[in-house]
Amino acid sequence: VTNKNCILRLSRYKNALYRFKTLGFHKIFSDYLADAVGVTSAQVRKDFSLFGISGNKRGGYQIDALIIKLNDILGKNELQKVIIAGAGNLGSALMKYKNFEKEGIKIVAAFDIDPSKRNPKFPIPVFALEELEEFVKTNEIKIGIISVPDIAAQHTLDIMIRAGIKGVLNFAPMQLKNAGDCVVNNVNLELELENLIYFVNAMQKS
Amino acid sequence: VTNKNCILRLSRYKNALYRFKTLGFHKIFSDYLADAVGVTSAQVRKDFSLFGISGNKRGGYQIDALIIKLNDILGKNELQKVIIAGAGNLGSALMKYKNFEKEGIKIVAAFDIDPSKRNPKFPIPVFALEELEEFVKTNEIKIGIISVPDIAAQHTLDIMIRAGIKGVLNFAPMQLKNAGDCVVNNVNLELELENLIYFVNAMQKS
Ligand SMILES: NC(=O)c1ccc[n+]([C@@H]2O[C@H](COP(=O)([O-])OP(=O)(O)OC[C@H]3O[C@@H](n4cnc5c(N)ncnc54)[C@H](O)[C@@H]3O)[C@@H](O)[C@H]2O)c1
Ligand SMILES: NC(=O)c1ccc[n+]([C@@H]2O[C@H](COP(=O)([O-])OP(=O)(O)OC[C@H]3O[C@@H](n4cnc5c(N)ncnc54)[C@H](O)[C@@H]3O)[C@@H](O)[C@H]2O)c1
Repeated sequence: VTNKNCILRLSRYKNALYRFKTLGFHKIFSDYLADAVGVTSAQVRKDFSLFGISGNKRGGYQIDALIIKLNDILGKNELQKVIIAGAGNLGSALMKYKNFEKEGIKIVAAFDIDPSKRNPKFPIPVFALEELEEFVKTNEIKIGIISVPDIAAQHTLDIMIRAGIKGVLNFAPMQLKNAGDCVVNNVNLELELENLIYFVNAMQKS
Repeated sequence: VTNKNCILRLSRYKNALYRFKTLGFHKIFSDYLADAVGVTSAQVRKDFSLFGISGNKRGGYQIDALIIKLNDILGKNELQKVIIAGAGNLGSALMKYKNFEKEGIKIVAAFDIDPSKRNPKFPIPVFALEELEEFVKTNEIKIGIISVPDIAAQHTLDIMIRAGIKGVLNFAPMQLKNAGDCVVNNVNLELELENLIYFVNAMQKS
């Protein structure tokens, strides 16, 4: 499956199933799951059939079995080691976030050009940018996060790709030119707010 | 226009136009703009025609005129006042971000239940949650950001809607039930990483 939105929905189904489980549910119908995620029950069934997941018309889906299946598809059974470039305001908020580890995502090192940010030990070590390539190769890291200023973002991506990084989450508010087979997902918080403002204004006017 | 992706593209065109301007360009063809944003030139022309923007086949588009038009459509000409609930790691990174103001977005106050976070003055004042409703009504704030823990997110949204907030950017990793005519955009950083991991693993396997 190559559709990003479909995979995002699988993650949402998984998170909703955990919440139903804490509420004491053992089985679930696609309508309940659809409501919890904000899609139609037909969409739930369509997504599941793409991955060979079927329920029983009368009893619905077994929650435990579904969680195991979704965790397998999403690669949650292995710990994913991640590095981050830029240990500034946003980078350090991401480094302090405890829920990533519960999701099997562990930021193992950060890299920054500012010597005052370097720190070999404190929960996550912060190294010099020059050490990124060796660290990624030695520890076989596949995922990187970019939280450097926009002017440094393209250069940082090039370093990550050369080091062997295969997937990057980019927070710098610009479109990066991607060489080779590295997947780049962008989160642009300025655009998210601008987009929200447009729709609020459009609604006020109509 | 009600398509979120179309408005996101308008923001991207605007940002790319500013970059071309700093490089000394005065006019631009749709192909260059398309390349810079990572879409086709047909998409650029289609988006522009939706908003009555036309270029001249031989000379392309006047960059200054385009910027003025896009800023008008995106509501950039007025300062947008924003409040934020939750002044923790993520909330404080957003509060410190200087580029929002360059984009005409100003976080004017934060609200938190933790008394140790309260601060009436420091660049952005942090008030008690109980003061949110009165602050939003007195200052006619339309936009809110939610960066509280997920268990408190729904309650926070309800308070914002009652206060008169019309658009919310939600960072809590859960689907919020929205009453009334408030627009809620979600940014779920856990899902973004999970999504990236899926595609990196899928590529490694194939
Ligand atoms: N903070 C936010 O809320 C926010 C919001 C929207 C977008 N962003 C984007 O996220 C990125 C990070 O923002 P921030 O607020 O954390 O900025 P920041 O200035 O606080 O942090 C940037 C860090 O990157 C380091 N750095 C600079 N050049 C580098 C390089 N070549 N290699 C490695 N490290 C380098 C700096 O030393 C600094 O520690 C920026 O691109 C910004 O536009 C942040
Ligand atoms: N930090 C990250 O990188 C990151 C990543 C992914 C998701 N998130 C999400 O963003 C949100 C904020 O994360 P964080 O890391 O800043 O957490 P945090 O614990 O550092 O901050 C949360 C803040 O919210 C305050 N708070 C708690 N309940 C509140 C309420 N009812 N009303 C107002 N304030 C309240 C707390 O006092 C605290 O200051 C969470 O939902 C989290 O899941 C954060």
